[in-house]
Amino acid sequence: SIPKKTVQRLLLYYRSLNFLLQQGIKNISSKSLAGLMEIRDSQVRKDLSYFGHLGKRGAGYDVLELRDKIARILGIEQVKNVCIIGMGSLGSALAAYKGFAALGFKVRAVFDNASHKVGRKIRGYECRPMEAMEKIIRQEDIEIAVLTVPADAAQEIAVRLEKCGIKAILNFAPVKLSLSRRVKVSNVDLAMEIKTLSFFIK
Amino acid sequence: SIPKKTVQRLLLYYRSLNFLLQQGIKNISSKSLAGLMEIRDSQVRKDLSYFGHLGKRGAGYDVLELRDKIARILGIEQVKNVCIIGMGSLGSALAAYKGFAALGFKVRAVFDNASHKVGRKIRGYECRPMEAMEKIIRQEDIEIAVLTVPADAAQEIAVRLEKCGIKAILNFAPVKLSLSRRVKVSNVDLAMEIKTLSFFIK
Ligand SMILES: NC(=O)c1ccc[n+]([C@@H]2O[C@H](COP(=O)([O-])OP(=O)(O)OC[C@H]3O[C@@H](n4cnc5c(N)ncnc54)[C@H](O)[C@@H]3O)[C@@H](O)[C@H]2O)c1
Ligand SMILES: NC(=O)c1ccc[n+]([C@@H]2O[C@H](COP(=O)([O-])OP(=O)(O)OC[C@H]3O[C@@H](n4cnc5c(N)ncnc54)[C@H](O)[C@@H]3O)[C@@H](O)[C@H]2O)c1
Repeated sequence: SIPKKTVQRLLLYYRSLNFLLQQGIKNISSKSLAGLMEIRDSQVRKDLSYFGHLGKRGAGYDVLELRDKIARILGIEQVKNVCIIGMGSLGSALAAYKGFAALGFKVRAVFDNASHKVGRKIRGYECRPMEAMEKIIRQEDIEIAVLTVPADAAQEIAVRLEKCGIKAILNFAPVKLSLSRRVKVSNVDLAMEIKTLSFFIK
Repeated sequence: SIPKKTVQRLLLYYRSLNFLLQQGIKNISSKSLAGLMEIRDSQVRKDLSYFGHLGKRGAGYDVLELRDKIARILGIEQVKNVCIIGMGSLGSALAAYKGFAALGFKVRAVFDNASHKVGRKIRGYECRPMEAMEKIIRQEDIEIAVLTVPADAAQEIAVRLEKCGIKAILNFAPVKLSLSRRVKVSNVDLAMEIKTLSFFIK
């Protein structure tokens, strides 16, 4: 199976190759691609080897062909349905973010438990009550939930999401979610990011 | 030097130990601490070995003593001055986030180049013009800049930040910043997070 770090780099390859196409560059060696991304040449070859032989030895890569191949591997064209739970400051900023739609993520529904928010439009989405969450996730075939609720509410909601068959959760609450392996969880802990960053500037 | 992954886990130890203190637990073995955090027992011992011998063999760790030791290592008490550049949806959500202040990060100034934002209060902070950025960073002794501007504006601002002596940048724009090693950069790429997450739910 493919390491998570390799998958993360694939998106960087995809962006770099798009940048090269905009510059009108048709062909590139693994060495130059590595230079552009500031990673080692051997890393480029190792990453791409997971996906079959993509370049010709000594002739480098065809930029358009490599970009399209990576787009297929990443499923750039695929649309994945997403919902956002907790339409506070972070949830509503994420709802407004065009970068998700550009990668094929379509926000299909947003939820909150605050009575003054439910039934109103936030960032163009009608805010739905938490009681309707399970029904709407099934109806809209939603695979990914973005969790932007307070830390003390996150676990209980995550268990409900698991029960209604959600496939993955992008969790912003600073708590570890305890769920079965059936649900993929990715935690984004912004407080940890800034704390780690500051640790190294002693 | 200490691996970044270990530093990130330190914050998780800090949170877990606080949780134990709230539950009134005074002592814990590395095995139970590992269980609480869902990591291997050997990882706990390895992480804590970077910081000297913290527990007594066979007697486990004193929860309060370990928490305070980790707080000192992380510099939880230290206040670090932060500024936010780009007060759009994400920047203003981050400005409002109480989780940063709880870890000693104080937002000292916020900046934007939109004339209808400059001079007005956003989330309680007076939005300052970009022309004043260098002066205010020096005046307020700001060490960390949070960059929440569009991708095409990020590099130019990052170079200005480097020139005025910023120590670290938490970058949310989906571009790689080219700076000297003097500035520590941490990239949070939310589009990459969700794309990587969805890759594994094929
Ligand atoms: N704002 C940020 O920049 C930021 C940064 C890092 C992490 N976070 C984390 O993201 C989460 C959201 O932060 P925020 O700043 O947007 O908070 P917020 O208070 O602005 O928003 C939280 C939202 O969740 C809703 N909510 C509360 N309990 C709920 C429940 N049981 N079910 C459904 N909805 C519920 C509230 O009504 C509110 O709209 C928090 O866990 C926070 O720690 C936020
Ligand atoms: N909104 C999100 O949830 C989200 C998620 C992931 C990544 N991002 C990234 O974070 C950044 C900000 O996103 P956003 O959604 O808040 O965008 P936004 O358009 O709401 O905010 C951008 C802000 O930057 C200001 N700005 C533009 N050019 C500037 C310049 N040269 N100098 C100073 N200020 C300038 C604008 O006036 C605006 O206030 C983008 O790079 C985006 O890709 C946002």
